[in-house]
Amino acid sequence: SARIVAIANQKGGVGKTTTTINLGTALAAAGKRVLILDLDPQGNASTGLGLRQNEREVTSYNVLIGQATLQEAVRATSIPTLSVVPATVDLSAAEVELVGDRRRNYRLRDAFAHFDTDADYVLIDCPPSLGTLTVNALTCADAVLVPLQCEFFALEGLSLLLRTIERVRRTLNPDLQMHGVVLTMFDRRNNLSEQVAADVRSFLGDRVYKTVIPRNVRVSEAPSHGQPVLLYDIKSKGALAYAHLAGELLRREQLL
Amino acid sequence: SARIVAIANQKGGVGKTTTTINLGTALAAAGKRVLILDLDPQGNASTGLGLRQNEREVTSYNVLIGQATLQEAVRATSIPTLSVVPATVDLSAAEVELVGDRRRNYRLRDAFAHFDTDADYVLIDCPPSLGTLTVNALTCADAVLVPLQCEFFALEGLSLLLRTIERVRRTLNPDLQMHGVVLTMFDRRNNLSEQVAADVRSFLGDRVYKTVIPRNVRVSEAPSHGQPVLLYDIKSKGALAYAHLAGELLRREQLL
Ligand SMILES: Nc1ncnc2c1ncn2[C@@H]1O[C@H](COP(=O)(O)OP(=O)(O)OP(=O)(O)O)[C@@H](O)[C@H]1O
Ligand SMILES: Nc1ncnc2c1ncn2[C@@H]1O[C@H](COP(=O)(O)OP(=O)(O)OP(=O)(O)O)[C@@H](O)[C@H]1O
Ligand SMILES: [Mg+2]
Ligand SMILES: [Mg+2]
Repeated sequence: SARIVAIANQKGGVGKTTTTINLGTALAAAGKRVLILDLDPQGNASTGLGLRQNEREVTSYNVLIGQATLQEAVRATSIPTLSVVPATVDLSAAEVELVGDRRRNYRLRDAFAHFDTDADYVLIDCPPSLGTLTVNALTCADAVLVPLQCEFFALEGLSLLLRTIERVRRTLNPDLQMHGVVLTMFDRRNNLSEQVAADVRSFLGDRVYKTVIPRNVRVSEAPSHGQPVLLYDIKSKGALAYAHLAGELLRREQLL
Repeated sequence: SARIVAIANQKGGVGKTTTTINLGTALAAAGKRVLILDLDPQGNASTGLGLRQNEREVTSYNVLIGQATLQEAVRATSIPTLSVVPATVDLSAAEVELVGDRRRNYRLRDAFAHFDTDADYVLIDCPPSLGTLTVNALTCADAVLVPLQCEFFALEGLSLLLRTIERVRRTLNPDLQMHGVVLTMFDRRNNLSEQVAADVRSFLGDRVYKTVIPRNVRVSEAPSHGQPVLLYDIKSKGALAYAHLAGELLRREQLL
């Protein structure tokens, strides 16, 4: 059955959505069947894959609160082997609605338990917080991939994120593995990127992916066309980097 | 008494903390007495102003759940006319802890009602969500300033944010004014920035500040030294832009 990877980091704007969309597309291009689950009320992953608001009748919110199954929520994208469970702003109500529920952290895991899919990989795009939505993703995931912007504030939040992952592994999901940290928006022209990258590598060693995603304007232009950068501009540095990332993820999968 | 301005946007990484720290410092440099209230569990504003974790005994979390007054939480910074109410990760528990409380959205407003301060301005740094913490900030604020990164995903979230501000004005805080939108991380080299800026100005007209904050590496280096960019490198483009922003804010205040 499918390998579920949560793309998580509570720091905002570090490239979670961009990594989910483009890593997902690159894995699909490498012949894998991929499902992207949008678990952010902003719905950016759904938009970046070309889904308009009126094409999101059944969403991750409906699945989380038990109104629909994952099967009913899955939609096709323009890429044949890539599908998506979309999100809308309704999702922001889930955290408060689930407060009294003793199984609130297992909702997504329970939904996957009854989901019969031919997907090889499920990638979950998380919102910028460590609340119920992200905990649900971590509780059902096999592994966590952490996009890390090469900036000081992003580095500051890393140890909190690692402690949270450890806590979820101890209390909710003993099988949760750390897939690794991916450096994003790396800018060769500035020392800060080099410094943060060196700090993270000395702190986490091999758990940092060798593939580094450069800051590349084509990456940030692609979502306004509802396309992953691999379709928008396959020759761009950003598209190339995400293709390498998919390759490295598949190699690391064999070692886990 | 003090004018309270919430710095809010649910999109992550758009420059909320950077704007709070540097606009606050520039207002202090212009002779105003400023209090910065860190309402983000990441505690980035506290860090960017040089407060170590062990200097945050009384925090915005203690104030929000009624364990301490604002007076007890205020701390000095290295800038004489700038003080701060720090935040720690404890704050992430507040949302769930306050769920049953009928006055959960007024907690901060109630705290300010009993706070005797000589500050001219209070700036509140909000987390990347529209949950209880941001709603508390909007409920006690006189005005909202919205930092907007010149990127597609940031633009997508703007109408949701404006609807939320409108809802808070109707139901919780009828005096809440829209101070305006400040374009951040503007990069002259790429079309996307120009395009987003043009879109926002045609959509919001005068509510978009004339001052645009450029992408400037000195801005992102400053927090690693625990300093605002106005102290770290006063000659940088970033520092200059924030000084202009303070001037424009004060001019707009006279018109409101
Ligand atoms: N490699 C890159 N080069 C240039 N721009 C990038 C790159 N990666 C992401 N971006 C842009 O940076 C912004 C932040 O990225 P993104 O929205 O993917 O982050 P996020 O972590 O999902 O944010 P949030 O915390 O709000 O969910 C977006 O506008 C995106 O287009
Ligand atoms: N004008 C600028 N030029 C260059 N870098 C900037 C600029 N403004 C902010 N940054 C950097 O961009 C990143 C995001 O900014 P910041 O943390 O202030 O955003 P935020 O909206 O507060 O994020 P969050 O949603 O996580 O609270 C930070 O690493 C910051 O140093
Ligand atoms: Mg995102
Ligand atoms: Mg912030």
